[in-house]
Amino acid sequence: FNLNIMAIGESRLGKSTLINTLFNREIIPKHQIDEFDNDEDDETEYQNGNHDHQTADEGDVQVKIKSTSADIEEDGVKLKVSIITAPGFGESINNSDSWKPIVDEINQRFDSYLEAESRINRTNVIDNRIHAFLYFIEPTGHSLRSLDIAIMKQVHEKVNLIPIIAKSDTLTFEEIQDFKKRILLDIEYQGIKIFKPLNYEINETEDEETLLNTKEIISKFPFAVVGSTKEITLQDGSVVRGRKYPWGIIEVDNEQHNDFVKLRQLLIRNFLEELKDYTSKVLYENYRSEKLKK
Amino acid sequence: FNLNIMAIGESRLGKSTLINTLFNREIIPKHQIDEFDNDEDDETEYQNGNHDHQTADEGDVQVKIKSTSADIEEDGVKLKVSIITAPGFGESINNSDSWKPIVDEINQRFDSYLEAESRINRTNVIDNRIHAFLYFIEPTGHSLRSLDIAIMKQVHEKVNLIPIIAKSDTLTFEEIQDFKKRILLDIEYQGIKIFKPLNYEINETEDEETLLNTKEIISKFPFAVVGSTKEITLQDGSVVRGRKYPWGIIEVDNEQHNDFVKLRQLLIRNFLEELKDYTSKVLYENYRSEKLKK
Ligand SMILES: Nc1nc2c(ncn2[C@@H]2O[C@H](COP(=O)(O)OP(=O)(O)O)[C@@H](O)[C@H]2O)c(=O)[nH]1
Ligand SMILES: Nc1nc2c(ncn2[C@@H]2O[C@H](COP(=O)(O)OP(=O)(O)O)[C@@H](O)[C@H]2O)c(=O)[nH]1
Repeated sequence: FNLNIMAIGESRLGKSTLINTLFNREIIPKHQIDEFDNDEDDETEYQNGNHDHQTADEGDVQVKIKSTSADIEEDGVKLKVSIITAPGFGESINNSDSWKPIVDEINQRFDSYLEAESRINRTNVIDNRIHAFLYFIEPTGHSLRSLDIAIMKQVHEKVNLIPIIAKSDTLTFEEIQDFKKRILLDIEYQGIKIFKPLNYEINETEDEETLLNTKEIISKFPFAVVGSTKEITLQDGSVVRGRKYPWGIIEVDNEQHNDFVKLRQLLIRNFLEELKDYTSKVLYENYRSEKLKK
Repeated sequence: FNLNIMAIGESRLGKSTLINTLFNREIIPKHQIDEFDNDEDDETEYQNGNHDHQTADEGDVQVKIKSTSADIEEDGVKLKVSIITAPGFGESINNSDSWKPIVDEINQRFDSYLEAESRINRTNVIDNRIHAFLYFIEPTGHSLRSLDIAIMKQVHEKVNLIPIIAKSDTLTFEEIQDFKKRILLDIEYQGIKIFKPLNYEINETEDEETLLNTKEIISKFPFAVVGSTKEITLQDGSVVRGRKYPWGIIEVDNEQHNDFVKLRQLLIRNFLEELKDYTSKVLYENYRSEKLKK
């Protein structure tokens, strides 16, 4: 049972922390991936250029694609989770082609599935296609940025796009409500399609409770999340995952503090089947027919 | 008594909020400047392009220079404060020339002073030169970005450069300490000169207390600040300026919560003279001799 998740956004938006928090495992080693590469690139850049004029090339950080896998057990179900990231995305002074390696990766995975499917013996086709694309939005509190819109438009018809507001503890409750409204307006204006559960299986009779739960999940889009694997002991003695500030402790699993619980429900608990089905029956089929037409 | 401050950094880093907090006045109307321009540009961009391919030009936001003035009274001294901002800086997909309009503005102000000084009647030369350049660093918690380094290298020999960590309530106490260390290492590695009080007037005998106070201010570089003009009533009935979160209230004027008080001391209370002196006697003179050589 494969689950392939792309986690994309500028550096330091808490992507690896959130992934590790979602699965309660250190899937992505903290700082090892990004830290090592960035320092290496930076060092060479600085050594090569002691230029007085900063050219576009000097501030250019290459976008790499990295994949990390882990075996997870969720509710008795064994999952092989792969997390695909793109360190370097959005890091340059000129980010015009930042999205290309990411789109190439999505296409490549479709291509290898297409190729595997068309073999005579296809009993063991491994599904490496991207089932969910988590896009991390910087918590500016204003609206989507040009780069956000650019990449979301490039991928929304190839993947289940789930935009989330990263590090939402930067924003007060009111700021989050305003930000969510503006983001949804931007998304609509730009014609960007985001993943909505029960869109695809709208004819299956779901019980009342599930439908309400799903409505509640959708009402929180885009999720404003906080991630942390640190355990903190509260005044009442309970231990929670959270971030400790001099003025208070934000708790990851507290739905009054952020939408982490909802994201986990969407991504892992309630809609895993739907994410995979939509990928194989709609997104992949569209890609396949587009490709075979040419 | 003129004080001209440039406040530069990406959009939504809390620049206008911080300025208004520093002077306890709504000098920069919240959201009016940025909101209006960005929406206008965005609308035209979207209408012009329903392009399927996002070109570098589409994601390009122009950098404008804006100036707002206010008459302030500080400790019985009347100040005419001008705040110069650059909406659009860092907002494009391609930011290669983002810094040019800002450097041009600094140069233009030196040029008009040079020109005014060389007239026969120069009793009323108005000092519009930039006395302090507040550079807002995004609270990634990692290190400086390419764009940060690029612009700081472009301006550090023309202005008193004061880098600050914006929205520092995103970071825990430990994260702030690490971040400050890394930023100072980056600054040193890159040969970037930042403003240090008593560098210039090092021979004047300062009393012991002032020296200690100055040492303490310098030890907090780069300041990690939070801004807010909102007044909140605490449990004990006291009213503070701060930001209210479901998990706690961060107080702007509380030195346990952030370095706002130190920034205010540096910029307005204790070193106003030094900022202006260093500008006129060192930075301006360097510019002038460079210019007259050519
Ligand atoms: N304020 C805040 N900081 C976070 C959050 N999640 C992670 N961080 C911090 O942000 C920094 C970068 O996190 P990391 O997961 O390495 O980011 P990545 O580069 O996107 O993978 C670390 O110092 C984290 O502790 C969050 O939800 N809120
Ligand atoms: N977390 C946090 N948010 C802030 C802080 N200062 C301002 N903000 C919020 O950030 C948003 C943008 O602030 P603004 O001053 O307009 O940013 P500017 O575009 O850089 O001038 C507003 O919603 C502010 O309330 C701060 O210190 N911490």
